[in-house]
Order: sequence, then C-alpha cells, then structure tokens
Amino acid sequence: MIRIQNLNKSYVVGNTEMHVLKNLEVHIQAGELVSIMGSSGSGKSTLLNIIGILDSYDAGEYYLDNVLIKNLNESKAARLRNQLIGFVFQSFNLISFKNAMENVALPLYYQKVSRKERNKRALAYLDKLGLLEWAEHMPNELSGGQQQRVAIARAMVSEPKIILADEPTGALDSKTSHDVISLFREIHQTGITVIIVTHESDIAERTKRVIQIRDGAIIADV
Amino acid sequence: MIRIQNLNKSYVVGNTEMHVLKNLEVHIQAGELVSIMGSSGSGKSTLLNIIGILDSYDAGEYYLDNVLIKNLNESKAARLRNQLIGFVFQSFNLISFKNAMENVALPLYYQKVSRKERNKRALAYLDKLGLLEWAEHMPNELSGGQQQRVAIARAMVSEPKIILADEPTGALDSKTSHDVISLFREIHQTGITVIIVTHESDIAERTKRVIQIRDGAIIADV
Ligand SMILES: Nc1ncnc2c1ncn2[C@@H]1O[C@H](COP(=O)(O)OP(=O)(O)OP(=O)(O)O)[C@@H](O)[C@H]1O
Ligand SMILES: Nc1ncnc2c1ncn2[C@@H]1O[C@H](COP(=O)(O)OP(=O)(O)OP(=O)(O)O)[C@@H](O)[C@H]1O
Ligand SMILES: [Mg+2]
Ligand SMILES: [Mg+2]
Repeated sequence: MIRIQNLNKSYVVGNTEMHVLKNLEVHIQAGELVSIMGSSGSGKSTLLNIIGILDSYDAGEYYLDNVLIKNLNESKAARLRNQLIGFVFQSFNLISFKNAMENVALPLYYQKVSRKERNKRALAYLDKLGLLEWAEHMPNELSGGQQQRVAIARAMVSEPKIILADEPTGALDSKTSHDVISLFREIHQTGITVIIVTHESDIAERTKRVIQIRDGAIIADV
Repeated sequence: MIRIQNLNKSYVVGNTEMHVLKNLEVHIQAGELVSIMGSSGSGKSTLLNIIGILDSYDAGEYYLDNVLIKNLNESKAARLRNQLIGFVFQSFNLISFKNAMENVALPLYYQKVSRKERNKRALAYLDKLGLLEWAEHMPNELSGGQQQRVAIARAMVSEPKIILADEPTGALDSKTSHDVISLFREIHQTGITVIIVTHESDIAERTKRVIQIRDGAIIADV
C-alpha cells in the first residue's frame, strides 16, 4: 500500500536549510495497524503529511496503492486524498463556522453524498466518539478533547482505505484515549490501513508494529 | 492566593443550557504546586480560564490575592492578568505573524520592557526549552511540540506570581515532558504558584497536590 524509499525533505527558513527527513525508507502493507514514535521535532508530522499528500518532498520515491506520488497537481492530489485517506491533524483543523456534525460530514460532502445521508452518518460517528449531545456545538464551544474527537470522527466517517492520525489522543484522558484506540482497532479489523503518530507508549503498544524515528531517519521497526 | 467558593458556570448553546461548574470550592495558597485532573469535558479549562480572568462566572466568589474577581471591566482584568498571571493555553494561541522570539517576548512588551531587554529574556527562555535555534521560525514553521514549548516560554518570561498551564505536555514526548515539568518545579522553588491541568498521571505525581474534577465538581484533593 505504502512504499517509500530514499525520502528526503528540507525546509528553508531565512537563509538556513533544515534537513528534516534523511534517506528515509518505510513500507506499509494494506490492512496494517502501525504507530510512529519519536521525540518532538524528529519529523513525524512531516512524514505523515507527505504520506497524506498534503506536502511535497525533495528526493526519493513514494508509491501509494502503486501510484507514484510526485509533482502531482493540486486537483489530482485532492482527488486521491478524498478517495483514499482520512486524516486526523495534530492541530485538529476544524472549520470554525460549522458545528460538530457539519465538520464531521465534510468529507462526505466532497464525495457528493446527499445532505440527509451525510448528516445521518456524521451523527453515527459522533455517537461512537461519545459526542452525540454536542452535535450542534461550534468548535469554540467544545473542550480541547472534544474538538480532537470531532476531528477523529471526521477522519473515519468516509470509511477511507487509509487513516492517518497525528497524536490522536494528545488532548484526551487515559480512559477516553483507551476508547478511541479501541475504535481504531475495530476499524482496522475491517481491513483499513491505520497509521498513528503518538508519543504515548501505552498507545503504541496497542498497535501491531512500532516505527521509531529520530532526526528524520527510521532507527527501529518492531 | 486563590479562594473560590460556590463557583457556578453555565454555557448556553442554542436553547439548551449546560451547567459546567457546580458549587465548586477550591483554595490554593501562594507558592503551591498543584495539578488538576479530570476526563475530557469535565470542566478543567473552564475553571482555569476563570482563575486566569479570561472568562466570567455566573455565581459564587473568586478572590485572587485578596481582590474579588467579579464583573471587572476588560482594562482592569487585563491589568491584573499582565501583572500576576502567566498562561499556557491548551491550544497554544501563538500569534501567527510573529516569530518564536517575538511571541515569547510579548508579555514583556505589555509591561513596557525595552525591545533589547525583552528579546534577550525571550531568547534565554527559548534556550531553557531547547528551542534557541528555532527563534526565527514562525509558528507554522514549528512542530506541534515546539509550538507548545514556545507557549510555555511565553508564560514564564515575565516571571509572574502565578503560572496557569492547560495540558502543557499534551504534544510532547515523555523525555521532553519530563524536562518541561522539571522547569516548572524549578520556577516553583522560587515561590511562584503553579497550577497545571493534565491528564497524565506521571506528570501529576510530580506536583505536590492533585485535585480531581468530575462533571464540574471537585471529587478529590490529595
Ligand atoms: N464556549 C462554550 N460554549 C458552550 N459549551 C462550552 C464552551 N466551552 C466549553 N464548553 C463545554 O463545557 C464543558 C467543559 O469544557 P472544558 O473545556 O472545561 O473541559 P476540559 O475538562 O478542559 O476538557 P478537555 O480535557 O477535553 O480539554 C464541555 O462539555 C464543553 O463542551
Ligand atoms: N513549515 C516548516 N518550515 C520550517 N521548518 C519546519 C516546518 N515544519 C516543520 N519544521 C521543522 O521540521 C522539524 C520536524 O517537524 P515535525 O512537525 O515533523 O516534527 P514532529 O516529529 O511532528 O514533532 P512534534 O512531536 O513536536 O509534533 C522541526 O524541527 C520543525 O521545526
Ligand atoms: Mg508533530
Ligand atoms: Mg481542556
């Protein structure tokens, strides 16, 4: 499903260049449940954004479902994203002028699902995340952990082939985190590929494979 | 330092009212190191925002440094905040068009400290948080954990009487979290009152007192 070789990515800030991903190689089969761990600034989000076709890279190859992902125009990238990927952003990225239900329903709007059907499915996923009563709340009327759970429901609602989750339990207490990871495992059982960036080892232990990243390179993979 | 009795707070969403804090009572002496734990949506941020004079309440009394905090106009609230409180927001709230150094220096700008002096102090605190090399980065050129550490440095730079930190290690790996809490403990040694909202028990264990909140009321305090 995901084949990455010799991946290099740098950022330029002012007149310095930061080499963030260095000849990184990783292969993930369809249907795997994988976590990525590493310290703050080690390159986890950068890698996940590239896998999610949200950011470009400088050198190397990335194949997603046997399609080379390189120099794609924005409309082709958006089409592949909408068809294949559900993304939970580290900063949630909820739309401030839409309520929780509408935020969750958004991916289905892009897939041209009718309003009635997409709201029904959005409410079902809000319920799975324990937030049915908060469906009418705007993002600024939700707690940090509730916003994060809305972002998780949005990534799941279109039942994509791949779910990419960047620290999905960072704002959650241990009981709620446990429930969320159980939901990811349930989804994984149906054959969906799930990749979770986390810095909590009790979360990583509940996945089948743990990839460690340090200074932009994979240092362990068990 | 902080005396809160019969604190009640509700939010109105649409035509429903959510009673979020219910007759809450808590007293915190000057110089204490306290953590507040509770599940997602239990009222932690709501309580911290009231203590930080960032939000109003419906009933009860709140005394800060023997001053009644009730129905204050915005300029008096802002003056008290600037003089007494350093705040780490759960969503960081960095200013997007200023770099890391300028974001950290902001509280000193409000206290009319000269540009040269405030930038010197800002760089010193960025260094304490391991981010000196990232001083020129804009918030969107920082990782999630780096943004959180900039927000922490900003709360510390004016050496306020009270530091209120809402999940300050939520986006950090365990080593970086450990370093950050050591810094809070160092600051506490100088006599500053520190209150940390967290859902990580290994963080709470490193404070002197743990207050548990459930459904808007204090259920334990050890
Ligand atoms: N501006 C608002 N308008 C309406 N409801 C709100 C508002 N802010 C918070 N709430 C509600 O108040 C309750 C308490 O929120 P609060 O942010 O204090 O929770 P919390 O304990 O900090 O949770 P978390 O751990 O998820 O950050 C939640 O149910 C939330 O939906
Ligand atoms: N747009 C950008 N411009 C410049 N530098 C960036 C940009 N985005 C990230 N960086 C830098 O790249 C490095 C890796 O960032 P990344 O967001 O991948 O880290 P991370 O492993 O996700 O960390 P965290 O656990 O703190 O979220 C960091 O040093 C960061 O400062
Ligand atoms: Mg990250
Ligand atoms: Mg909160």
